Order: sequence, then structure tokens, then C-alpha cells
Amino acid sequence: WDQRRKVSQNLDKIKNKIAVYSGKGGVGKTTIAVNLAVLLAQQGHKVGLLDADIDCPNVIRMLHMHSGPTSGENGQLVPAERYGVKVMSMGFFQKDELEAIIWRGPMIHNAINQFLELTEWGELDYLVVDLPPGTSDAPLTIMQVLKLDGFIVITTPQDLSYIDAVRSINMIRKMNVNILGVVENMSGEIFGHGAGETISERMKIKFLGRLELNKAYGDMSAPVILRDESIRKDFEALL
Amino acid sequence: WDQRRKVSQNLDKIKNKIAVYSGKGGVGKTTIAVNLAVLLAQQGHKVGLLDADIDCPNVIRMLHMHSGPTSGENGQLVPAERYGVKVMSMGFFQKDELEAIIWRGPMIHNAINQFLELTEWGELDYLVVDLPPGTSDAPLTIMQVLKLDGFIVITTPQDLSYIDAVRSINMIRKMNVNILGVVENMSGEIFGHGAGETISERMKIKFLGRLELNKAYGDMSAPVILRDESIRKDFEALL
Ligand SMILES: Nc1ncnc2c1ncn2[C@@H]1O[C@H](COP(=O)(O)OP(=O)(O)O)[C@@H](O)[C@H]1O
Ligand SMILES: Nc1ncnc2c1ncn2[C@@H]1O[C@H](COP(=O)(O)OP(=O)(O)O)[C@@H](O)[C@H]1O
Repeated sequence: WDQRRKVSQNLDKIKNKIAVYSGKGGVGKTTIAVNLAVLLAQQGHKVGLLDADIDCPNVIRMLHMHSGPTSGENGQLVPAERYGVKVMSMGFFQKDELEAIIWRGPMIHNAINQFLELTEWGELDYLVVDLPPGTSDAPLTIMQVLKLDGFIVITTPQDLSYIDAVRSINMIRKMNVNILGVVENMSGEIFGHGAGETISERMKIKFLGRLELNKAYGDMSAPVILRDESIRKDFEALL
Repeated sequence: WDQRRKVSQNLDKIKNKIAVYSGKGGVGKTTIAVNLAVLLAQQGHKVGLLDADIDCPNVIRMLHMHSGPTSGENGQLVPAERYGVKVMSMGFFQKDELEAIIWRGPMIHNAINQFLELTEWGELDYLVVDLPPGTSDAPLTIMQVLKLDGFIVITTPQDLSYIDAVRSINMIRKMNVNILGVVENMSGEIFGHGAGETISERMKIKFLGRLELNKAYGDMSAPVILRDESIRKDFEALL
């Protein structure tokens, strides 16, 4: 309990803590978390981005970050900034990016707590949190330690993703969290349309909108909303 | 140790145990495991398919299986058959498919062991195992309990997938397993080409081939190799 108190004291200068979450990987969760954070910063808000996806900490690579946090007073970690967003990731602490960190239950607890206690975010309007996918130890631990204000659930259009998303929504509902809505990503010819709206109807959550499957996402030189005006408008429509 | 002995006695009538694995979800791992198993059965082999992806047990849905295992002598479970493949999945034991099972470390061990001890596969030429993705408790536990003969790693063509695949290959290499090769899935215009070959060169593993991004996969009425001749040829080329 003492740890929780310390963590919540450290985070009480943050107005909104928004989690981006999905029932399984590969649906575009990290891409959406990164571009939402950059968009909010572009709109003049004070924004932080926490990469809590400990199995695949891909935020640093998506943002081409070459420097990590610096140390502040009393051992605190001051996050590095990129595109006006303060970024913190487990990936900064991995010696070799190509080595997998094998997380076992209790280790997750300690790593997350330390990470949350020591990071000096300062005053923020939004902290966007990229959660690990699925229903294992990692996302649950983070949800319990961080009192998140709202969840955005990401799905792809296919039938199978619908099942994964519903399973994970049923899980997070048990933790009394506020689900802001569902985003359907990769809509179009190949994967179809529809899972987003079906989830919204059946689970009684808001349909925030859809993002088309588009080659432009593959260019990693900069966040896609800074390179493509029409995709930027799609992201603005989600907010 | 006693449990391991029991499990290995139960599985010693199986000639080849092949795992299909990926560094993260959403790359087509389950789709490839299901279609490979059906193809091997079509070629006249005796085949089993074990859905060990406990977070997202999607095999049953992909194969439209309405009936599960039956009970045999001394409490054994006799797997149901579909397209000539004997299928066993954690999903058969979930009361409600839309509820997430929250797996914590020690539970995984017990569930997997029971599953492997009790299933009566009979004589098989191949057992295809759909592993959970990533580097958490679940894939590790299964690898330790099942002595797998070979691993097929699945990646998508994007740069980010390359990192996830390399991380997971470095991990499974520590367990002294035999990696048969890497398959690049969803190649084409949108996601590009190349991660498969790059992984093959850098990690010195065989490049088994690539599967194109294709709308035909979205039709869940039957495994795609039974509906599309050219995709079936792509799968035959992998073997
Ligand atoms: N709408 C989209 N169209 C095309 N590619 C996309 C789209 N959204 C994401 N991607 C690509 O898909 C891959 C997986 O995205 P990622 O954000 O890593 O997924 P997750 O975090 O859910 O595992 C990335 O290479 C990304 O560039
Ligand atoms: N080559 C492909 N082209 C188009 N869709 C694909 C392809 N491979 C898989 N899919 C689709 O992608 C989705 C995810 O596949 P799945 O096998 O569940 O991935 P994983 O097991 O890696 O999470 C499924 O809806 C499947 O139909």
C-alpha cells in the first residue's frame, strides 16, 4: 500500500491518464498511442507518453529516440522529449534491444512500481499509456497500480478481433475502469469493416471512429500524422 | 519431474511436434498453424493440432468446431476431429468464450500439464502446436513441458516485426530448440517485403517462404487452403 501511495503522489499533477489497450498484439495499438500523444502536443497540451508494453517496448523505435531519461534531484528520472511529448519506456533500461526480457509475475510488479515512482513528469494535461495487450499479468498489474481515467480499446475489422476485444473489455470492466470508446484500425478492402461498430453496439461503448489501412503508416521516418494531412484529420476525429 | 515423465510418456507416439510461434500477436500465427495442419492431413499424414494460445484460443472459431473432446478410458480426453485433424484447445474448457481467462504464472503450469497428460492423441505423424506469442510465462512454460522438435517463426514484413521476431528468437535459442525457419506473412503493397529475408540472414535460420496479404483469408467459412488453389500452393512451398 505504501508503494501505491508513493506512486499516486508522484502522479497527482497529471490531469488525465488515458490508456490505449487491445485484446491482442499487431492491431496498431502502439502506432495509435504515439500519434495521439503527438497530436495532443501539437494542439498545445502538455503531454507525456508511457510505454508500458514491457514485452515489445516499440515506442522508442517508432520515435527514433536516441537519448533516454536524465537523472534529476533525489534520484528521480526526467523523461526525454520528442515532438513536444515527454517519453518514458521500459526499453530505455534494456541493455540490448534485441534481447527479450522474460517477465515473470512478481518481477512485473516491482519494475512497474519503480518506473512509476521515479519518473518526474511535472504538470501534464495528458499521460497516454501504451498498455501490454491481452489479459495476462502485465496489463493487469499496470491497471491496478495506475489509476487510469479512461481506456481507448483498439480493434481490427476482422471477426476474430471482435472476440479478442470483447474478452478483454469484459476483463477490464471488472476493474471498474471508464472505457472512452473503441477505434477500428486497418479498415478497408483487405480486412473489411464492421468489428468496431459491432463491439460498440454489443458492449455499449462509444465508437470513436476508424482508421483506414494505408501504406503511409509503414514509413517510420516520423509519426504518420506529421506526414499525412488526411490521416491527421482521421486522428482529430477520434478525439 | 513426475509430471514431465507422465506427459512425455503420453506423447511418445507422436513422431514430430512442430510449434508455430511469433514475437507478437496479429501476424497470422494461428491462421498458418491451422492451414499447415489441414494441408498435412490432406497429404495423408496423421495430424493433431494443439491450441496452446491460452489468452486467445481462436482455433475452435477458425475451424467452426461445435463439439469438443469426448472422454475415453481412465479419464483420458479424446480430441474431436475436423478436416481430418485431431484438435485440442484450452477454449473447449472455457464456460463462456467471451470471458477472458486471467492466467497467472502458476495456474499456467497446472493447466498446461493437465491438458498434455490427459489428451489421448494416439499415433500421429505431426502434432502442430499454436504457441502463445511473445516472451511471457505462457510460451516459456509450454516449451519447457513439451519437448518440441522444431519451431516455425512467423513475422510480418514491417521493420518493427523484425525487432519482435529477433527478440523472441534470441529467447527461444536459449532453450536449445531447433528452429526450422521463418515465414513472412502479409507481404505486398501495404506492409512491404523483406523482414523475413533479413531475419533469415541475420539469425542464420532458413527462409521458408512468404504468404501474400490477401482478402481471401478473411472468409472464415473454411480454411483458406481449401478455398484458394494459389494460396494452397504457397503453403505447399513452405513445407
Ligand atoms: N492503419 C494502418 N495501416 C497500415 N499499417 C498500419 C496501420 N496501423 C498500424 N500499422 C502498422 O502495423 C504494424 C503494427 O502496429 P503496432 O502499432 O506495432 O501494433 P500493436 O502495438 O498493436 O502491436 C506497424 O508496423 C504499423 O506501422
Ligand atoms: N496473409 C494474410 N492476408 C490477409 N489476412 C490475413 C493473412 N494472414 C492472416 N490474416 C488475418 O489476420 C487476422 C489475424 O490472424 P491470426 O492468425 O489470428 O494472427 P495471430 O495468431 O498471429 O494473432 C485474422 O483475421 C486472419 O484472417
